[in-house]
Amino acid sequence: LIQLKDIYKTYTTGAVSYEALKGITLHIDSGEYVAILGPSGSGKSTLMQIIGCLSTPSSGSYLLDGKEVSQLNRNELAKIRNQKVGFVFQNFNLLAQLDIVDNVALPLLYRGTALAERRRLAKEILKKLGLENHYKHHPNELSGGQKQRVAIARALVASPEIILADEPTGNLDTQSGNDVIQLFEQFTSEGKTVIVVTHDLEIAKRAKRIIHIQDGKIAN
Amino acid sequence: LIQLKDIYKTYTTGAVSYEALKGITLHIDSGEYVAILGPSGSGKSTLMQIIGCLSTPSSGSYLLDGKEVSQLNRNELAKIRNQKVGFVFQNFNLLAQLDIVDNVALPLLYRGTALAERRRLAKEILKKLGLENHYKHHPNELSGGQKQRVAIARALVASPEIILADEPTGNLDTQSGNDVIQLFEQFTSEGKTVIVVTHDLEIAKRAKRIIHIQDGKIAN
Ligand SMILES: Nc1ncnc2c1ncn2[C@@H]1O[C@H](COP(=O)(O)OP(=O)(O)OP(=O)(O)O)[C@@H](O)[C@H]1O
Ligand SMILES: Nc1ncnc2c1ncn2[C@@H]1O[C@H](COP(=O)(O)OP(=O)(O)OP(=O)(O)O)[C@@H](O)[C@H]1O
Ligand SMILES: [Mg+2]
Ligand SMILES: [Mg+2]
Repeated sequence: LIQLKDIYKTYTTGAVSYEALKGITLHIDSGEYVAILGPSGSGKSTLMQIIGCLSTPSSGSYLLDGKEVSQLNRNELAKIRNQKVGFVFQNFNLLAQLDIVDNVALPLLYRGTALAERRRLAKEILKKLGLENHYKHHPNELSGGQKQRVAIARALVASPEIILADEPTGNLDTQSGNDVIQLFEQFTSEGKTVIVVTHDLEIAKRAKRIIHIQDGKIAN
Repeated sequence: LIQLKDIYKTYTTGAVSYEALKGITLHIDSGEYVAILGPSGSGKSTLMQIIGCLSTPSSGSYLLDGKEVSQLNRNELAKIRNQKVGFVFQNFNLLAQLDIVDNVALPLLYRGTALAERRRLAKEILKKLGLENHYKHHPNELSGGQKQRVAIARALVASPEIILADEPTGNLDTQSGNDVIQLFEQFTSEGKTVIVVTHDLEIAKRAKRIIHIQDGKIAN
């Protein structure tokens, strides 16, 4: 499903260039549950953004479901992303002006789902994450872990083929973290692909496969 | 040093009131290293904001160094906060328009430290947290864990009496997390008070005392 070959990503700030990914080659099949581990600054979020079609590599090839996506423009990437990917961001990226039900319903809006059905599905996934008492709240009225769970709900609500979660349990107590991982395991049993970046070894151990990133490369 | 008595905190959203803290009584001496544990949404950040003079309780008394601070206005609170408290926020609260050295130097600006000395001290603490290659970067050019370390550096740079850290290692790998806790332990050995909210039991175990919060109360 996901085939990365020789992926490089360079960030340029003014005159300075920084090579965040230095030749990543990686295959992930559909239905796999993969954990990505590595030190702070090693390139994990950068890799996730390329896999999730949020950014393009500086060089290298990315075949997603057999289609070369590394050279697509922003609109083409957005189309693929909205169809196939659910993304839990490390910094949540929730919209302050919407209540949490509308925040979570956004991916369904992009897919053309009708209003009543969008809100119904959004409430359903929020309830699974323990947030049914907070439907009317806006993100700034929630605790850190509650915001994180809203971000997770949004990534799952449209039942996407690929779920990418960047540090999804960093703000959660052990019980809430386990509830989240159980949801991910349920999705893989339905044939979806789940890729989780985590610093938590307990979470990583539950994945079927662990990939180690160090200094922009896959370590062995 | 810190004496909370019957602290209540209610949030009101439109017509709905939510009691986040329900009668907290707590004493913390100077030089103590305390961990606060509890489920997501249980009131930990709310409690930290009251201890750190960022917000006032709805009722109850707070004696900080013998002085009643629960009824102070915003300017009086800010004065005490700038003198005594270093705060690591759960969502970092960094300023996008400043490079990380200026971000970290802010508490010294409030204390009237001269420019060259501010930047020198800021670089020194950033180096201890492994960020010397990123002095010229702005927060949006950093990884999640790098941002978290900048937030920690800012809380420590003015060597405040009280360090409050709300989930300081959620985005950090085990090694970086240990470096941070070592810095906190060094500060307590110098007589400072450190209070850490964490979901990580490994971090909590290294504190001298653990306080459990559940549903806005101290649990036993
Ligand atoms: N501005 C607000 N308006 C309304 N309710 C709020 C507001 N801020 C926090 N709350 C509620 O108060 C409760 C406690 O929030 P708090 O942020 O203290 O929790 P926490 O223990 O830090 O959680 P976490 O571990 O998820 O960070 C939560 O249920 C939250 O929804
Ligand atoms: N916009 C940017 N401009 C310049 N450098 C960047 C930018 N974004 C990220 N970087 C750098 O690229 C490297 C990798 O960043 P990335 O966010 O992928 O790390 P990470 O493995 O997710 O780290 P963490 O565990 O701390 O979240 C870091 O050293 C970071 O400073
Ligand atoms: Mg990251
Ligand atoms: Mg909190």
